[in-house]
Amino acid sequence: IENMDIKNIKVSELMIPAEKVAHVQLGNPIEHALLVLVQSGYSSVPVLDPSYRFCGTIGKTAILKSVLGIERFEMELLSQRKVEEVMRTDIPSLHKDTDFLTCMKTVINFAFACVVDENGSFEGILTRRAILKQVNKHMYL
Amino acid sequence: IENMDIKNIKVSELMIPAEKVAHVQLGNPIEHALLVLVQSGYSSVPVLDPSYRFCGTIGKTAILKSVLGIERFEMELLSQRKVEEVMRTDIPSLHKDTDFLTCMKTVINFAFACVVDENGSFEGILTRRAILKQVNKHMYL
Ligand SMILES: Nc1ncnc2c1ncn2[C@@H]1O[C@@H]2COP(=O)(O)O[C@H]3[C@@H](O)[C@H](n4cnc5c(N)ncnc54)O[C@@H]3COP(=O)(O)O[C@H]2[C@H]1O
Ligand SMILES: Nc1ncnc2c1ncn2[C@@H]1O[C@@H]2COP(=O)(O)O[C@H]3[C@@H](O)[C@H](n4cnc5c(N)ncnc54)O[C@@H]3COP(=O)(O)O[C@H]2[C@H]1O
Repeated sequence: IENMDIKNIKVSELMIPAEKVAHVQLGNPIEHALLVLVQSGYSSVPVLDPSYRFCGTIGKTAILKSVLGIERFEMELLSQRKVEEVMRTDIPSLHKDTDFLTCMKTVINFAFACVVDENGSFEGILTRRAILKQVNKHMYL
Repeated sequence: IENMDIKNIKVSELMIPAEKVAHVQLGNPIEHALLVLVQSGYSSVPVLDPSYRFCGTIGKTAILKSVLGIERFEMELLSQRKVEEVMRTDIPSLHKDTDFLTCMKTVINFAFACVVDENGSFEGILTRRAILKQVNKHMYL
């Protein structure tokens, strides 16, 4: 019976809005991205273009893999490379009106999905934690 | 009605067994831990003692934070520090017979929980992905 409520929850009610999402800009060196990731504590964050459109995501693994040499991590290369050379572009995007079940399926294989409008403008992120909190609320077992 | 099935699923059916879990050993330098994390691609993995008891978890953020100096990441310090100086010990542990609802509540705030027996011996990990796959299977909306 409680499933009827969960079916009607929308992305907009669950997402972390853009202003609260740590991100980096296209064109930033990966050195800046790594600082943002270490200081925020997040393993991966969105990459946005100058008009705040969603472009991809960047994470510590990809950054460190890109500078891992035969002998050591070549950290001097961090200032030379840009986020677009290293970012992932396979993170799913969702529209704000997407239904709950589609959202849940989306986060099975991704820790978060990006919320964008019809123009690709970044509106926020939908995290696994937000989905799990709702499922927990609605599961009376 | 389908909730009746989900209630009976046990940790043992959902967890990734110990032999498939990337981990590091107590006493390892964090340089080795960082290599394991970058090469496996995982953001955080368990730390085990020589008798395979679960001790904590170690992740890239904690490692990089520990070597972040005023000017740069001081990577030469990585070989000098041990995982126990940097690991987290607040990751929840679950027993193999724990019920599904408790498991789900546990991963609301943690990407994974460690499965241990009565002696603290490491048996595997219970991930958010495993929980979300089951919820998705059992939610016919
Ligand atoms: N500062 C903090 N305080 C309390 N708990 C924290 C935390 N940082 C991480 N966590 C916990 O660890 C989980 C995994 O974080 P991770 O950074 O790997 O993976 C995160 C990160 O890549 C991204 N993310 C979450 N919040 C973000 C934000 N405000 N800005 C940018 N990216 C964010 O979404 C992924 C999934 O987030 P989710 O919340 O489901 O799951 C988070 C959350 O439960
Ligand atoms: N090599 C890979 N292939 C395909 N997908 C991958 C992947 N590496 C990561 N992912 C995806 O990214 C999610 C977050 O991974 P993360 O490494 O931050 O966080 C992981 C990692 O810290 C740990 N973990 C998962 N599997 C592990 C393993 N075999 N050994 C050690 N730690 C593991 O549990 C956390 C949650 O894992 P979960 O599966 O729920 O969620 C994973 C999974 O959906």
